[in-house]
Amino acid sequence: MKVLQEKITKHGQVISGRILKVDSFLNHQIDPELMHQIGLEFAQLFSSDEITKIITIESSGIAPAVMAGLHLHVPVVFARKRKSLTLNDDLLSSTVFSFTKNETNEISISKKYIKENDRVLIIDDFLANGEAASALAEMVEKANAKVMGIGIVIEKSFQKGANKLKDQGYRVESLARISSLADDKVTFTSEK
Amino acid sequence: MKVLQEKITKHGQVISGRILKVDSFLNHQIDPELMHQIGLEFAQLFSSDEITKIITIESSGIAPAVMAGLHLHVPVVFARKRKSLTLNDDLLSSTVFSFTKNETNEISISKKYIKENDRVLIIDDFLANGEAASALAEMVEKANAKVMGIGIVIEKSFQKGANKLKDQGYRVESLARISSLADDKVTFTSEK
Ligand SMILES: Nc1nc2c(ncn2[C@@H]2O[C@H](COP(=O)(O)OP(=O)(O)O)[C@@H](OP(=O)(O)OP(=O)(O)O)[C@H]2O)c(=O)[nH]1
Ligand SMILES: Nc1nc2c(ncn2[C@@H]2O[C@H](COP(=O)(O)OP(=O)(O)O)[C@@H](OP(=O)(O)OP(=O)(O)O)[C@H]2O)c(=O)[nH]1
Repeated sequence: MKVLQEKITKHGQVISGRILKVDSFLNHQIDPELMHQIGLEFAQLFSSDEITKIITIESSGIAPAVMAGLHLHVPVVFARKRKSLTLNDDLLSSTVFSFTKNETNEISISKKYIKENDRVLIIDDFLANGEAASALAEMVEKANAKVMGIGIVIEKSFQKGANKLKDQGYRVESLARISSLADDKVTFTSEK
Repeated sequence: MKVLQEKITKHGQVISGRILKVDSFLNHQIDPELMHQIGLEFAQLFSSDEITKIITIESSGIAPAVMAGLHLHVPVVFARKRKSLTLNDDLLSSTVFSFTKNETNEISISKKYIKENDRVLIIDDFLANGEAASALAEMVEKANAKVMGIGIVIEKSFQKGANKLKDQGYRVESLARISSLADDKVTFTSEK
């Protein structure tokens, strides 16, 4: 997605040759018009999949997901990482391992919001090791719903997440794919 | 806002006579079209205030805020409740007291994203005791920016937040105002 690549090139900051900071338009400050275009892009990629639901995870996945939901005319559910005041239903839960923190955390979605036979599009902002996306997919499977695909805003292709998800048989559509952040420089993959 | 009141009446659940659960369209599952209409409503209410920035707080404030930002053509920043991978700049911080948990927590926004003279619209999903909205307003003031108003999706008028913010001189615009949840019944305030 050209405008996204331009934003990354112009505003992205690389840290330690392996982290892309895009706090100015995606992870802290959000550019709503860009999110709207990202949502439209996901909607077009999955337009013939008869999506019935979008699933994402708090917090940075919410804006891209809700814009995709607006264009696809489907509800969006965000998995919670922590207890919330009203999330006390029967829950679907999965664990997410953090390599950085070396710890395992649980994420949850109420069973009320993923039904058997839902055709689910998973959306998230980053795809790195793929722990979060795998956990979301696992919850969809536990609900006997179908993962129609995984939409990612920024894929770090040099980490294992993309291959892991594709090896599991999922269709992964990433709007920007970064083959390297080495030397604090953003290199986009040139072909699929 | 009529369609919001209808959604609350139809899908809201009252818990213990004091909590309104709207997980089916606002706090866990999100209705994107409703969010789009909510965003438009906020944009119209603040259309002559020359808003330059919207501030909210993760997670449930993000969807309404980003839709308002889409209609007002301004960036949206969400305050973080916890450390994030890339939020390591100079921070504006404020504390939020939780009556339920009887604890104080810190929320933060990078100084990069609220500039002196920004004309800020604060948006959040619920207004109850007003701790979160007050903390967001405090951060805006610390940055020498101006709070043009506070846009709330659902105000619980029987709690002190709305009056607290108005007494501080802020303009508060709530799209649904609930005067009571007693007897597990939703009663909307009938006039301003
Ligand atoms: N900006 C940025 N973030 C990255 C990058 N690589 C991974 N992340 C984010 O870091 C978080 C994952 O951190 P950990 O759970 O500690 O996992 P990890 O060490 O195994 O990568 C996720 O944030 P999250 O759960 O999505 O957090 P939130 O922003 O939704 O709150 C993920 O999106 C990167 O290059 N740049
Ligand atoms: N559904 C619902 N929520 C209510 C109601 N009253 C307050 N809240 C939410 O509860 C959270 C505040 O809880 P606490 O920090 O424990 O504060 P409190 O006990 O002083 O109210 C906030 O969620 P938050 O920080 O916005 O969480 P998040 O959803 O953004 O993650 C607030 O929006 C209500 O009647 N219904």
